[in-house]
Amino acid sequence: RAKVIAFANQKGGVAKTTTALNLAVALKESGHKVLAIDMDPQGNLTMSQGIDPDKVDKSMFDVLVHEMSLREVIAEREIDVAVSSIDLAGAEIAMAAQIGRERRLQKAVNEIRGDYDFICIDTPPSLGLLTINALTAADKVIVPVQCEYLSMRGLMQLQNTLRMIRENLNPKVEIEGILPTMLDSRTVHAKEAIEILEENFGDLVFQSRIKKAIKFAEAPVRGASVLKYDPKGKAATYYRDLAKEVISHE
Amino acid sequence: RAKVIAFANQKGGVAKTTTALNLAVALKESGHKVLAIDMDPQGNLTMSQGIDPDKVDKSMFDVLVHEMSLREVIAEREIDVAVSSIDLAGAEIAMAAQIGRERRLQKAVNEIRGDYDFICIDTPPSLGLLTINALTAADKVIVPVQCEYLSMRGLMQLQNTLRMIRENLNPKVEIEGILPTMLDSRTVHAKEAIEILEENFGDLVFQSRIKKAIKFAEAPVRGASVLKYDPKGKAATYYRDLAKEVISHE
Ligand SMILES: Nc1ncnc2c1ncn2[C@@H]1O[C@H](COP(=O)(O)OP(=O)(O)OP(=O)(O)O)[C@@H](O)[C@H]1O
Ligand SMILES: Nc1ncnc2c1ncn2[C@@H]1O[C@H](COP(=O)(O)OP(=O)(O)OP(=O)(O)O)[C@@H](O)[C@H]1O
Ligand SMILES: [Mg+2]
Ligand SMILES: [Mg+2]
Repeated sequence: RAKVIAFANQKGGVAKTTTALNLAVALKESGHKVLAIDMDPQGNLTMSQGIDPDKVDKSMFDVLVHEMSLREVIAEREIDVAVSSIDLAGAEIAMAAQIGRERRLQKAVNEIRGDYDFICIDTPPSLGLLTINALTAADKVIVPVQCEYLSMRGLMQLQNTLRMIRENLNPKVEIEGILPTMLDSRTVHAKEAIEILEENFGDLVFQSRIKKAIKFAEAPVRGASVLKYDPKGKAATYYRDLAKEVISHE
Repeated sequence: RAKVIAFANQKGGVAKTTTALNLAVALKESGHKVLAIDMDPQGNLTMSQGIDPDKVDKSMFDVLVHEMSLREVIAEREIDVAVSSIDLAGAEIAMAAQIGRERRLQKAVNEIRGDYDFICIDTPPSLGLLTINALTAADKVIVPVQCEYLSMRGLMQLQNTLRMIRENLNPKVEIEGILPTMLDSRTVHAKEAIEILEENFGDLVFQSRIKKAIKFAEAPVRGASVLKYDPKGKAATYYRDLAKEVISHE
């Protein structure tokens, strides 16, 4: 039975998509069967594997609104990817009146959990119905945090939302870890931010750190993870280390 | 009568808040009366002026859902700020069934337009009801874009949304300009991104460029714009130049 991990933080641009993709590929590289699910209407995870979200004919929209099986929207790339499309932006309104709308993804995921060891779910930068579906379907949550003041403030809101999910929808969902991303370790601002993280969240903060590297911005242009785009580079190592840490938690 | 400018891009972390705040302060510095409205439930604009969104008793939530006057939620800081709070995350659901829910902000802004020369509206990283309200109330839209592949792809979605707003809600709303932000001009990736922007959008791309500077991350910690935090620094100059360019469009 797969371990389901959601990547969530309502703050925008903190490397949710970059982390979901590169960790998924690193887990695959170490021999696991891995599925990545794109729950963001922007479709950045889908694009990052070379698929045009505007050209797919079935997507996560159909899984959530028309109860299509996840298997029908999976494209095989470096990992299996359940693709997104712009229709997904309309899913919140289409599901607004449906009974059990928060559990749509959980139902779809439970049907195929036997096929994988890890399922990684990328979410949009909001705490709306799409992210609530992901947190309800997940066992664990990885919270990427940019080491800057504005991005740290959102963590309290996220913790409050997780508490609500635990009380009403998914009693077992927990934070797997808080991941410092886009780290420019030369600046005092980043060092101070990490100290604050560790003071407030202690062991919840991963040992792994993802430093700033331009390869992360270049790789999506070629529809590749950094592990494929620059396999011997530092950027790939950061996510291989994270994969080792996640596997050690098993 | 104030010129109303919305700052929008559903891609997260592209400097929407940083641009809305620092341009507003630069316009104030050159002698204009300026109001900034925080339409993001994260409340980053509110925080960036030293106000705790969790402690305000009235906010944009009350303006949208209870038709309170904007004047009641304005705090005077470097500029006037109409504050946000976490309640705003519930505004979309609270307004879902209301008639004219897309025009709530437009109505509130029209009541006070006479008091200001510029009104700057910060939006969350999504194309939901809060951002639709901002685009309906606006005369112009400034689109901050990080000079990276993933952030460029979202521009087509944004243009489609703007076309829908023009056809149904606000025939006059136009793009004031596309602003390259967080620019690290040493990388080839950024240079290529700007070339693509200028090829696709021509004159819509501002001459001004906002380069990467750690001062942008430091200033919000002190509840200040970069113009106040580091008045003689480069970071402040980027936004003073942008203000000149926006004023020259008048
Ligand atoms: N460690 C890193 N170093 C440098 N750039 C990075 C790093 N991680 C991600 N990036 C780049 O930063 C940008 C934001 O990352 P990404 O899109 O993964 O964030 P996100 O949280 O998924 O954004 P959104 O909130 O819009 O979904 C992207 O252009 C990505 O290529
Ligand atoms: N030119 C810049 N150079 C370096 N850092 C910057 C620059 N502009 C903004 N930042 C920092 O980058 C982060 C993202 O900026 P900001 O929060 O303004 O983006 P946003 O688009 O408003 O994000 P969201 O989508 O979450 O609303 C912030 O920590 C900010 O301090
Ligand atoms: Mg993303
Ligand atoms: Mg913002």
